[in-house]
Amino acid sequence: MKEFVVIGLGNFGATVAKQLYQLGCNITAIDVNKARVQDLQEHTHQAIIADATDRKFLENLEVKNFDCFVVSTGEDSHASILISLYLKELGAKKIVVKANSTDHVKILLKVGATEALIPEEEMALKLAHSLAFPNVLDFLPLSEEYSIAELVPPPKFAGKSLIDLELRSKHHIEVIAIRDVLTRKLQFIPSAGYQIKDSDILVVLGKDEDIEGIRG
Amino acid sequence: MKEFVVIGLGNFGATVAKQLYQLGCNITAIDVNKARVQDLQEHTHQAIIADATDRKFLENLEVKNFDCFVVSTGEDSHASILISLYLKELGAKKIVVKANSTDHVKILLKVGATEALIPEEEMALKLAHSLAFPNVLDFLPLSEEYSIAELVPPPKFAGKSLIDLELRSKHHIEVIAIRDVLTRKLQFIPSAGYQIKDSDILVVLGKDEDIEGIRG
Ligand SMILES: Nc1ncnc2c1ncn2[C@@H]1O[C@H](COP(=O)(O)OP(=O)(O)OP(=O)(O)O)[C@@H](O)[C@H]1O
Ligand SMILES: Nc1ncnc2c1ncn2[C@@H]1O[C@H](COP(=O)(O)OP(=O)(O)OP(=O)(O)O)[C@@H](O)[C@H]1O
Repeated sequence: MKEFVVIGLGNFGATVAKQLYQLGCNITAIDVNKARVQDLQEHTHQAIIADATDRKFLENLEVKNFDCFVVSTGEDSHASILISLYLKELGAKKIVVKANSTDHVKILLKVGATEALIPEEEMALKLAHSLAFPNVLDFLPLSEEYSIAELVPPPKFAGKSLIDLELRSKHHIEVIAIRDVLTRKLQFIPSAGYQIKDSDILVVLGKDEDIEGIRG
Repeated sequence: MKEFVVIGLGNFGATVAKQLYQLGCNITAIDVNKARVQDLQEHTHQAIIADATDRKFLENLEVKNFDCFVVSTGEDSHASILISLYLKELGAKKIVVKANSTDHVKILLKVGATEALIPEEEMALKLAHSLAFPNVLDFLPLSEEYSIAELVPPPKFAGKSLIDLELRSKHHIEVIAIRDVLTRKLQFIPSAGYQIKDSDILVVLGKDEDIEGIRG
C-alpha cells in the first residue's frame, strides 16, 4: 500500500491527490488554505490545514514513512524550495516538485528534490513528440538503454525469416510486431518462421545502439 | 515531411514549435505579439505576426495543406474557440488546443477541435500513474488489444526454459525481459534457453486476455 503526501492543493496538486486516491494509494493532503483542504476531504485519508514551510510541522509528520512527497505550492518559488530543503533534511525518500522555471528546477534539484518538473513544458514536449511520431511505438523508451522503435528493414532482410536473420542471438534485438505498410495494421508476436517482405515495417525492441546498427 | 502551424507562442506554444522544428518538421509560428514572433524566428521556417481570429488571415493560409494546427492562445478562451471554429470550417485536418478548464474543453470539442488538453491536469494524471505504478512496464498498453505487463510466473513455470514453455507458439505471449526481484534490474531479450527462477518477474507482451490466462 503506497503512502503519499501532497503539499499544495491547487489544480495540479489536487488532481494528483485525487488520482492517487482513486488508484488505491494512501494520501495525506496538506494546504494552508482551509477551503482547499475541505474540498479534498472526500478524496484523501488525511487532509491537514498547515503551513508546510513550518519545519516543526514537517518534523511531526514522520517524513521517512512515506513513499513520496509531491509539492506544488504555486508561483511563490521560495515556499517549494524551503519545503524541499526541509524534507530532504528530514530523510524523505522521494520529493517531486512542480517548478515555475528552469532556474527554479536547478535550485530545487540542488536543495534535494528528486524530480522537478514544469508541467506545461513537459506536456508541450510530449505533444510535439506524438505529433512528429504519431506511431507511439516509434518513440517508446522502455528504460535507460532499451527502446521500442519502428524500422524499414534493410534490403538484405527481404525474403528472409526472422529465425534465419538471428536477430535475437546475433543482433540482440527482438521483433515484437510487423506493421503492414499498406493497411498500417500491426501483427504482434510474429512466428519465428515469418518471412520479411520489403513492404513490412519491423517493430523492434532493443538497445538504442543495436537498433541504430540495424537501421544503417 | 510533416507540416505544422503553431498559433500562440507563450511557453507552451513556443516549446511545441521549437521541439517540432528540432525533430525535423516544417513549422509556421503565429502570434499577435511581435517580440514573441521574433524570438521564434531562429526556430521555425515561417514566423508570422497576425491576429489568428481574423478569418481572412486564416483563409490565406491554405489550411488544408497542414498536418496539424496547435492553438495555445492563453487565458482568453474566446480566441481559441473562434480560431478552432474557423480552422474546422476551412478544412483543417487536425486541431489540438490548449484549454483552460473542462468547460473550455467541451466547447472546443463541439466547435471542431480534434483534441483539447489542459497540460497541468494531464501531467498531474501522468505523475499520479507513474507514482502508483513505478514500473512503467506495468502499465503500458501498446494497442487496442496488446499490452506489456509484469507478472509473477505461475509455480509450474519455475525451472523451465522459455523455449520449453512454448510461450510464443502455445500461449501467444513474448517474454521481452526478466526482472530480478531482488535487484529490481531488468534483463532484456532473454535467450530462448533462459531458465525461469521463481524469484523472477516476467515482463511479457501479449494480448490482454492471453496475459490474464497466464496470470491465473
Ligand atoms: N507554505 C505553504 N504550505 C501549504 N500550502 C501552501 C503553501 N504555500 C502555498 N500553498 C498552497 O499551494 C497551492 C498552490 O496552488 P496555486 O493554484 O496557487 O498554484 P499552482 O500549484 O502553481 O497551480 P495549479 O493550480 O495549476 O496547481 C495553494 O492552494 C496554496 O494555498
Ligand atoms: N488572436 C490571437 N492571435 C495570435 N496570437 C494570439 C492571439 N491571442 C493570443 N495570442 C498569443 O497567444 C500567446 C498566449 O500565451 P500566454 O503566455 O498568454 O498563455 P498560455 O498559452 O496560457 O500560457 P503559456 O505561456 O504557459 O503557454 C500570447 O503570446 C499571445 O500573444
